[in-house]
Amino acid sequence: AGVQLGGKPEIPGVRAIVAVASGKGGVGKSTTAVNLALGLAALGHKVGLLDADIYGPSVPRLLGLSGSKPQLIDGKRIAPLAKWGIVAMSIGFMVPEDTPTIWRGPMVMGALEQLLREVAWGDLDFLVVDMPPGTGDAQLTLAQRVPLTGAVIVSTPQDIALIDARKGLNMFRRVEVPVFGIVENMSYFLCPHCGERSDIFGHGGARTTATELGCDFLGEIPLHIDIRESSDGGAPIVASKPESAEAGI
Amino acid sequence: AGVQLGGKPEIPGVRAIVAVASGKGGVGKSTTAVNLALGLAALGHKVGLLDADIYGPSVPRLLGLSGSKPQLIDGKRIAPLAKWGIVAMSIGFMVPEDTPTIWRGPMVMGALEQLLREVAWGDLDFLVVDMPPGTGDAQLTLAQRVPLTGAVIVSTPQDIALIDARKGLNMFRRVEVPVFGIVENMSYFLCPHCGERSDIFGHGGARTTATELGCDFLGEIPLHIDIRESSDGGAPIVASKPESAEAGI
Ligand SMILES: Nc1ncnc2c1ncn2[C@@H]1O[C@H](COP(=O)(O)OP(=O)(O)O)[C@@H](O)[C@H]1O
Ligand SMILES: Nc1ncnc2c1ncn2[C@@H]1O[C@H](COP(=O)(O)OP(=O)(O)O)[C@@H](O)[C@H]1O
Ligand SMILES: [Zn+2]
Repeated sequence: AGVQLGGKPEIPGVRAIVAVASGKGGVGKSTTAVNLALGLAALGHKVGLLDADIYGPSVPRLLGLSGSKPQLIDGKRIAPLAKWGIVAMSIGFMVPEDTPTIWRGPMVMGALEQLLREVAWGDLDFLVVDMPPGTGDAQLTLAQRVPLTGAVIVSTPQDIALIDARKGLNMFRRVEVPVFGIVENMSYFLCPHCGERSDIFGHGGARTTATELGCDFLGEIPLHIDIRESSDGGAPIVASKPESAEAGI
Repeated sequence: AGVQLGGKPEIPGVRAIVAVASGKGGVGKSTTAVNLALGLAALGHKVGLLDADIYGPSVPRLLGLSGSKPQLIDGKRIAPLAKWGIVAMSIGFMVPEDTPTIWRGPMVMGALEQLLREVAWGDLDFLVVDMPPGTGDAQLTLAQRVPLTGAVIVSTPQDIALIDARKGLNMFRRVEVPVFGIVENMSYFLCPHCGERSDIFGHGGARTTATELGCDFLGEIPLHIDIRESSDGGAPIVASKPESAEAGI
């Protein structure tokens, strides 16, 4: 049997589990989780991706797998879906897109436990978990029940997003999950016409917050049309610099 | 007593209630709700703003009222806070910022009913309600229990945001609340250096969706540094063209 981390049974064959979290929705958490998983795979690691965002599971679309139905192996275990060199599973495959999931806490937790423990993940170096946005009960329960190795927090540069990112960081600290660091997404925009830079959502706040909270700053991802086009089109762009910084975890 | 709309008692003194909703978080729903309220007030209407976003009440910050405590009148009714020519109330004033609210559905609904019916709104032409993002149970319950005159849906131009906007529209139609139309926020970006335009999040999707779904298109709000700076700084910019289009409701 796997080593028990404070009462959270390990997942056999999975060496490290990394949560990707954010305080607020719409900061690019899922896009970053997908690119982190692909970045780690590009370095030669065996990688899985679990979409635990119960409010808006977007991994199926980001990988170009919308509407796919996972298969059962020997009637019990669930086979993850393979694409772009990783294996993936999402609560979006289990619950029809138009079913509201918000209040059904106990039911949702059951489904997430199933995704975690009943999927035939096989041997993985990393399992990246795309967490639900926010710092409420659902996130806390997940952080307590999943044997996380560490967490990456995604924020945009605005003060309001950083307030939420701090809450997320404090939540992980409360359940003794190490935080690898903060990524600043939509950090600046380089005009494709004249090359000048605009800090539409501000700039540099995440680096300052990381220093204040004593954790690493994992890099900046610019606001870029290609990131939006590729991620929404289901062919993820493995965004350059920060992914390699993160991939070095 | 006020006229009952399908079992939802009216709020005495309030002529029209407009919900501002979005499918996904981070599209600028709260910023738009605040600007709509200020836009309506600038046209001479008496306007209130109710922040019902239980997941991330941001109206206190957007109005520069963070940390304010509402006062009780004659020990029972709650006095709304007045600023920028409107009166406002937020669930953020009632629940400390760091209390997770996600699973406590019944408790939250009780608090929202209190905000709706026990606040001394006085005589208002419009009460603008900033709804929680998403199309789950909380949104549905609110749409059923609040005597809404109509709803405005905020979306960004990306396909994924529009899929959610459609869900929101369908939800309002299910509970027979008229939808005034869709606003496209972050619709394009004009480079402050060279004046050229970039459609970072795409462009025009909301107009097409509005036509397909048979509802009005209320206008485009550009991605603009001033909107972010002013709204996050607590001094809302009454964003130009579309607000007047909406304000004409
Ligand atoms: N750096 C970026 N540049 C441009 N668009 C981005 C970037 N990061 C995310 N996006 C876009 O922003 C939207 C929200 O991203 P998503 O990953 O769904 O956010 P979250 O998971 O935080 O809600 C998507 O349309 C995505 O393509
Ligand atoms: N048109 C815009 N241009 C620039 N920034 C914007 C615009 N609309 C919203 N924002 C910024 O985007 C962030 C999210 O907006 P918010 O209104 O909180 O979204 P939501 O209520 O949908 O979560 C805020 O920092 C806000 O200032
Ligand atoms: Zn330019």
